[in-house]
Amino acid sequence: VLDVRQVTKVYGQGDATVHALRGVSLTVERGDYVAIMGASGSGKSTLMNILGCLDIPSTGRYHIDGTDVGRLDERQLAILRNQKIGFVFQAFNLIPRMSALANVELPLAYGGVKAGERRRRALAALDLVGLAERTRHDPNELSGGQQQRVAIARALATAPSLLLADEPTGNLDTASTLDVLGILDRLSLSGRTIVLITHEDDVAAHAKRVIRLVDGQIIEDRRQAAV
Amino acid sequence: VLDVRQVTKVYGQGDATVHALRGVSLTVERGDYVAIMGASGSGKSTLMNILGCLDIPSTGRYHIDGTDVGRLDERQLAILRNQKIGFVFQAFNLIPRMSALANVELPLAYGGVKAGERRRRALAALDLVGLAERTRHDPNELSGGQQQRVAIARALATAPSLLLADEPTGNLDTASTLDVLGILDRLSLSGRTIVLITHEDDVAAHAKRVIRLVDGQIIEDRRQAAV
Ligand SMILES: Nc1ncnc2c1ncn2[C@@H]1O[C@H](COP(=O)(O)OP(=O)(O)OP(=O)(O)O)[C@@H](O)[C@H]1O
Ligand SMILES: Nc1ncnc2c1ncn2[C@@H]1O[C@H](COP(=O)(O)OP(=O)(O)OP(=O)(O)O)[C@@H](O)[C@H]1O
Ligand SMILES: [Mg+2]
Ligand SMILES: [Mg+2]
Repeated sequence: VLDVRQVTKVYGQGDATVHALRGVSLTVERGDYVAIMGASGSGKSTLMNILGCLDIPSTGRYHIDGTDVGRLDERQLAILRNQKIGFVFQAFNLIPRMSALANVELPLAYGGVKAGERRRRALAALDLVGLAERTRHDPNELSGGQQQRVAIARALATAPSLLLADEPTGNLDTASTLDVLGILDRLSLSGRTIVLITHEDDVAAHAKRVIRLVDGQIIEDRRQAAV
Repeated sequence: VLDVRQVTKVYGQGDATVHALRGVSLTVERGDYVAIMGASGSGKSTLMNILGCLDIPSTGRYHIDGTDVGRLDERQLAILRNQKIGFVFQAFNLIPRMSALANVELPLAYGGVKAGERRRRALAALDLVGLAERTRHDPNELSGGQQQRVAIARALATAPSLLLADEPTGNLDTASTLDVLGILDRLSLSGRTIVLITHEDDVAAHAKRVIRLVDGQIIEDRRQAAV
C-alpha cells in the first residue's frame, strides 16, 4: 500500500521558487491501476519520482507497506526500489553505450540474479515488447519508440509488485501502444499495482482510477470502469 | 522544393544489417504541410534526418531547391541547415547545462544575429509556446513537456522556411498539443513548409498530406482536407 500524506515539493528559492507539489494526499492499495493526468508542468513526474523513492518530499509523509520512506538511508532505498518497484522513465534513462539486453539485465544483476536466469528473463521481457530482433543494439542504434520499449522491458524484467510508468506510450504508434497496454492489463489482472502517467485519454481508459493534477494539487480522484 | 529520389539507408553489415529506408521517393513543394506516419522502427526519423541534411542516404539523390545535398561539404551543410531549416528532435537534444533562453538563442547566434535581436526573438518564441516564466531554467529543471516546448521554440526562433518536427507533441497534454498545432497551422498559412512525424491521428489531421511508411517504404502518399 502506498500512503502519501500532505506531500509538498518545492524547487529553488526566492523569486525562482517553484511549488511543484502543493500538499498532495493519496492512498494506493495493492492491485490498484491508477492513471495520473494533468497539464505539462502540473507535477505528475515529481509525484511519481516520490512514489518511486527516487526523490524526497519537501514536507509531508510517504509510507510504502507501512515503512516511512523518509527514515530509510540510501542503501535501504536502493534495495526497496530494486526489490519492489519497476520504473519506466519519461526520458527512458537507458545507459547509452550498452546493448538493449545489457540494459534490461542490469536491475536483475543488482538484485543478485545469476547470469543464466538473468539472460533468460531479459530476453523474455524484450520479446514481450516486440524487440527480440534488437537485443544487441545500443540505444543510439534504436528508434525513439524502440528505446521506450527497452525501458518498459527493463521495468518488467524484475517482476516488480509496483510498476510506475511515466508516459510509457509517448513515442509509440497505435499498434505498439496497444501491445504495451495489453501487457499492463495482464500485469494488473495478475495482481500487480500499476501507476501510470499519461496525457492520452485512450491510455487512461485502461486504468481503474484517474487522478488529475492541476498546478501541483489533486483536483480529481475517481474510480472508473476500466476498458 | 525538397526532391528525394530512390533514397535508401542501411545500417550495420552482415547479419546485423538494418534496411531503415528501402528506396523512398517524394517531392515536397514550398508551402506544403506533410504528416509522416508509421509504426515504431518504420524509418520515419531516418527519413526526416535526411530531409534535414543531418544524415546522408546510403544510395539515391536528395535535392533542396535544386541543390544536390550530397555534393555539399560540412560547412555548406551547416549554413544550409541554419538558414533554411528548423528541426524539432524526437529526443529534444537541448544542451543540458544551459538555460532555456540560451538554448533558443543558439541557432540565432550561429546565424550571426546580434545579441539584442537574439534575446528579443528567443523570448518571443518561448512566450509563444507558453514558457515565458521558465526562460532561466536549465532543461533538467524542466518537465518533459516543457523541454519539448523549448525544443519547438528553438526551431521557430530562426523563422525557417522549412520546419521539420519529429513527434513534437509526444510529451504534451491536450491543451499544450493544441497550442503547438495552432502555431504550426499559422506557420503553414504564412507559406512555410512543414513536415512533421506523428503517431497521433488528431495531430496528422492538421496536415494537408499524409505519407505512411511501413518497414522503410512509402506505402501511401495522399492529400487530405486539413482540419
Ligand atoms: N545507428 C543505427 N544503427 C542501426 N540501426 C539503426 C540505427 N538508427 C536506426 N536504426 C534502425 O533503423 C530503423 C528505423 O529507425 P527510425 O529511427 O527511423 O524509426 P522511426 O520510424 O522513427 O521509429 P519511432 O517511431 O520508434 O521513433 C529501426 O529499426 C532502428 O532500429
Ligand atoms: N529541478 C527542478 N528545478 C526547478 N523546477 C523544477 C525542477 N524539476 C521540475 N521543476 C518544475 O516543477 C514543475 C513540475 O514538473 P513535473 O516534471 O513534475 O511536471 P509534469 O507534470 O511531469 O509535466 P510534463 O507533462 O511536461 O512531463 C514544472 O513546472 C517544472 O518546471
Ligand atoms: Mg513529466
Ligand atoms: Mg523516430
